[in-house]
Amino acid sequence: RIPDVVIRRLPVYLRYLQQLMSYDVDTVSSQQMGHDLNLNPAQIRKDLSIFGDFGVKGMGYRVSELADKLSKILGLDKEIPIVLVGVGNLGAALCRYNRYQKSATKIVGLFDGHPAKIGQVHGSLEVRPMEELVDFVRQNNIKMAIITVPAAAAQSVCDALVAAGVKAILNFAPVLLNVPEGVRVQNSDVTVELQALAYYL
Amino acid sequence: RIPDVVIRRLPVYLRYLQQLMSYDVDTVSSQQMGHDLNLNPAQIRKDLSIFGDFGVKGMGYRVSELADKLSKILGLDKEIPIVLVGVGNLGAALCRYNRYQKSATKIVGLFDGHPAKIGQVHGSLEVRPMEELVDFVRQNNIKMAIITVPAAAAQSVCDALVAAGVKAILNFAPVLLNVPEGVRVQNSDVTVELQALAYYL
Ligand SMILES: NC(=O)c1ccc[n+]([C@@H]2O[C@H](COP(=O)([O-])OP(=O)(O)OC[C@H]3O[C@@H](n4cnc5c(N)ncnc54)[C@H](O)[C@@H]3O)[C@@H](O)[C@H]2O)c1
Ligand SMILES: NC(=O)c1ccc[n+]([C@@H]2O[C@H](COP(=O)([O-])OP(=O)(O)OC[C@H]3O[C@@H](n4cnc5c(N)ncnc54)[C@H](O)[C@@H]3O)[C@@H](O)[C@H]2O)c1
Repeated sequence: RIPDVVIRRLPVYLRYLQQLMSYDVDTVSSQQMGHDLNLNPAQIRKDLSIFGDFGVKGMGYRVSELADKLSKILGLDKEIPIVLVGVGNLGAALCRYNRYQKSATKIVGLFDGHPAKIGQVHGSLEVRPMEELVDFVRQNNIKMAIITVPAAAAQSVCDALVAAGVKAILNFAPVLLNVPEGVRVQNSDVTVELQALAYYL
Repeated sequence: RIPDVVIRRLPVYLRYLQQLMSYDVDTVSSQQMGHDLNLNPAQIRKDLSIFGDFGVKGMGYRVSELADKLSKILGLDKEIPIVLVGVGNLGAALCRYNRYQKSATKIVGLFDGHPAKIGQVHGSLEVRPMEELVDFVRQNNIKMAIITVPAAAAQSVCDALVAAGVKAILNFAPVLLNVPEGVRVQNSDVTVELQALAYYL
């Protein structure tokens, strides 16, 4: 089992390599990566060596080859459809951002509990009512979801998603979600990010 | 020097302990913490032992005592004023969320480059023009900032913040910011979060 903290760094490496590719950079050293990402180069080499021997002596890593390898490791070589529940301030901003990113993780369904939101269009997606959630998740074999509803509604939304077959949830509501074995929850919280940053002041 | 990955877990422990305190829980074991946070209990014990001996044999950790200690370690025992630049979809959602959290990390100033945004009120804060940013940061001795402007504007906003004395930046724009030694940038990206989650599917 690979430590979670290593897995969390892989998309950061991937994003960086994709930025280099947009500047037509062919190779990059772990030193350069470490400097740009504010990470320890030895840590980067150690992380990547878990997955294979990608480095070329004296040249560093081949950028596009390593990016492909990381995409495969993360399972991003095929589209990962996602539903988002709670199309408020935050949900709308995340949906818009997702549209412009070229990632395999694609929001394909928007759901909300408020009648006034139903039918609103965000890019090519229309907000659907919660009654349609379970059928939509099952019919489209959705395994991942984003929760951006208020804290009080989050657990019941989570339960509905899990019952429909979702296995991975990115939760923005400030509550600890209870899920059965086999379902993974990742919490994202700007307050936690700011507090970690505060340590370095 | 304590590894960054340990520092990033401390606010997660703190948030969890605060949730326990709201349920009047006095003590908690590392087993229970590990189960609730989906973390390895041995890792939790190792992280906390870096900062002192908080555990009580057979009882676990005293919740409020440990929460106080973690707040002090992170420097949250005093208010940390923050400016946010770019009061669009995402910026507005973060500002609203920050208002409702009881954290020491407090957004005290909002800035935006679009004339139509100036004067908009978010809670008790009014959006100010970019011309006022440097004076505001200097006069209020602000050391931390959030960037939620479009990618094309992010580096120039970052430069202005650094010139005014900001030392820690939470960046949401999808670009790698260049900063001098002594300034810390933390990037937050929902795509990176989703891609890390994809690994577990
Ligand atoms: N983690 C972070 O960094 C962060 C940042 C901002 C906001 N938040 C949190 O994200 C959530 C959303 O914030 P926001 O500012 O977008 O709020 P919002 O009120 O603008 O949006 C919430 C949306 O959820 C919908 N909703 C409410 N109950 C529902 C239910 N039972 N089923 C389906 N939909 C339901 C509402 O109709 C609304 O559209 C809140 O929990 C907030 O605390 C977290
Ligand atoms: N990291 C993430 O997970 C994530 C999620 C959503 C959006 N984003 C990013 O966050 C940023 C904001 O997204 P949004 O949906 O809120 O966009 P938005 O267009 O709604 O808001 C951007 C705001 O920045 C202001 N602005 C533009 N140029 C400026 C400048 N030079 N100086 C000061 N203010 C300026 C605009 O007036 C606007 O109010 C974008 O870069 C977007 O890509 C990131």
